[in-house]
Amino acid sequence: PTRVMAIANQKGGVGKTTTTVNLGTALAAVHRRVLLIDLDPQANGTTGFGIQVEPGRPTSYEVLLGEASAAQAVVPTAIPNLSIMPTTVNLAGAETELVDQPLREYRLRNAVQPLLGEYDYILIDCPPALGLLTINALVAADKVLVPLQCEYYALEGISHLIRTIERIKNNFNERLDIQGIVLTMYDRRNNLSEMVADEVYRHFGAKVYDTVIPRNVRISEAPSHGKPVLLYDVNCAGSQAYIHLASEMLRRDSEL
Amino acid sequence: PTRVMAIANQKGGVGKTTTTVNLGTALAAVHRRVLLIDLDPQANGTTGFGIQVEPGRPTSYEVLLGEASAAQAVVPTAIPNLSIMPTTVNLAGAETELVDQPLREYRLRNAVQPLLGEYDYILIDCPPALGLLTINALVAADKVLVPLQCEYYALEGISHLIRTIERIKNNFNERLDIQGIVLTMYDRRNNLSEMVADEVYRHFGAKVYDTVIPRNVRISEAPSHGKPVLLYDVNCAGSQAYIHLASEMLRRDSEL
Ligand SMILES: Nc1ncnc2c1ncn2[C@@H]1O[C@H](COP(=O)(O)OP(=O)(O)OP(=O)(O)O)[C@@H](O)[C@H]1O
Ligand SMILES: Nc1ncnc2c1ncn2[C@@H]1O[C@H](COP(=O)(O)OP(=O)(O)OP(=O)(O)O)[C@@H](O)[C@H]1O
Ligand SMILES: [Mg+2]
Ligand SMILES: [Mg+2]
Repeated sequence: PTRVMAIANQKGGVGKTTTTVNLGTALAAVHRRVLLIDLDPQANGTTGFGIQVEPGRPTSYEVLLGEASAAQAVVPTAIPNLSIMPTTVNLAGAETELVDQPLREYRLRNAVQPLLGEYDYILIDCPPALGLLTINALVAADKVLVPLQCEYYALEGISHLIRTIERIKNNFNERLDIQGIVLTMYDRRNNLSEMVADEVYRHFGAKVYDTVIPRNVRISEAPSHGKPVLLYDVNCAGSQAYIHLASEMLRRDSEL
Repeated sequence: PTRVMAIANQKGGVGKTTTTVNLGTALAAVHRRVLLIDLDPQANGTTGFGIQVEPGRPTSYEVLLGEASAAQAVVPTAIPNLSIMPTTVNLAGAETELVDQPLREYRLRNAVQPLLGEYDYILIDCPPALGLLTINALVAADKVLVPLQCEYYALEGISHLIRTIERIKNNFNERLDIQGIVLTMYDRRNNLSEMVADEVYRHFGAKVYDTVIPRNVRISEAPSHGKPVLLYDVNCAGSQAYIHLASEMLRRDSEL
């Protein structure tokens, strides 16, 4: 069955896009059929693959408004087994345009329905907010993967995210669950990372992935080349971490 | 005259809150009367000072809804000359609650009007989005200070921010202007920071502050102690950079 996963956290800059792009690439590299959906008007996920959306081509914005089907908006990437539903900054208009529309929370879920079966994984990159775009991702998803930056402010926001996921589960999508928490930008040289990591293990136990993504400059260089870090420099610590993350995820999924 | 400044950038995690908290503290340290307004439902600016909002006390949420005056919501901090209008996660409800209210973009501007004259600087910390909360800050402000992380994705989003500021200037607040761009999390050890900095100087010239905020772990440790970095470790590179930023800002303001 297709696993649909929202990559969400309202805290900004914690590695949502980086995780969507690179986890997606690592899963595709082990022959899983992967679709990425860019649901952030910043469109960083789209440019992370060097994709320029041609004028007039449908994106996740048109799909949410019901002006295009999901299949029409999906495009291939340079990576075998990996497709993307790109977006542009126009997506920022969706929240206001859908505010009084019926079933506004189910738009993505209903649009993605016909694609189930064609992919093993669908990963949805969310904006740094808990508005209608992220809600659409949480309603469409079976699971939520939470990238958590090893910083104090990021730790603070986690309880609000958990409460929002509970609310979506109770009102819109009863199968929704946190699949896991991935520690990102872990810096061995400073105590803060360790302090945050300890705190997260204490609260979330087995939900926390063993794989920790280190702070690694090659990860932040890759987007300027329009490539996932696995293509930019497969031997760097960042790429290796995302390869391990993918295999840990596959192991966890097969145990369910 | 009171200078009202929005600290804004829709890209997440670029140092908006860190800049509001520490620039505010540095200005207060040189005897400017400063008010910080926390307009982000994450309330990181509020906890950056170790402030717990007591139940029932008004916050920026009640001020936007017109249920409390700005003066009622302002509380002192442990730092002389520095007050804050704190917030809680309830603020997340304001965007939907104000969606069809008259003058919804002017709520903060009108609320802050009676406070002008009591402060030399009012700094408004914005959430990582360009929705109604950030729009309220841009309509209330005279100037926008843009923290820009020295990373590729952060650079990409700058043109959309500029267009939004232009739109607000043309429709709601003709005095609005970009006061400056501050490079944050600059890492001397990697080329990416230099590449981004060069690009920013090329596009924005004199608007770019000479003061660059280095990546400095003491900055990210300070919030876990509920203190601005100037109080946590005044001699570290991070504190020194924010002290320089404050004096550069005072110089720029006196030249106008
Ligand atoms: N492990 C890492 N090591 C170094 N840099 C990283 C790492 N992960 C992400 N980055 C960089 O940090 C910045 C923030 O990451 P990213 O944009 O993926 O976060 P995000 O949560 O998607 O942000 P937003 O909230 O704006 O959507 C980016 O410039 C990215 O290149
Ligand atoms: N110069 C710096 N050096 C090291 N860490 C920093 C620096 N500036 C900010 N940080 C840390 O980086 C993280 C992001 O900064 P901050 O929260 O201020 O960004 P923001 O733009 O306010 O984020 P958001 O978009 O979520 O509101 C925080 O954990 C902060 O402590
Ligand atoms: Mg992102
Ligand atoms: Mg912030």
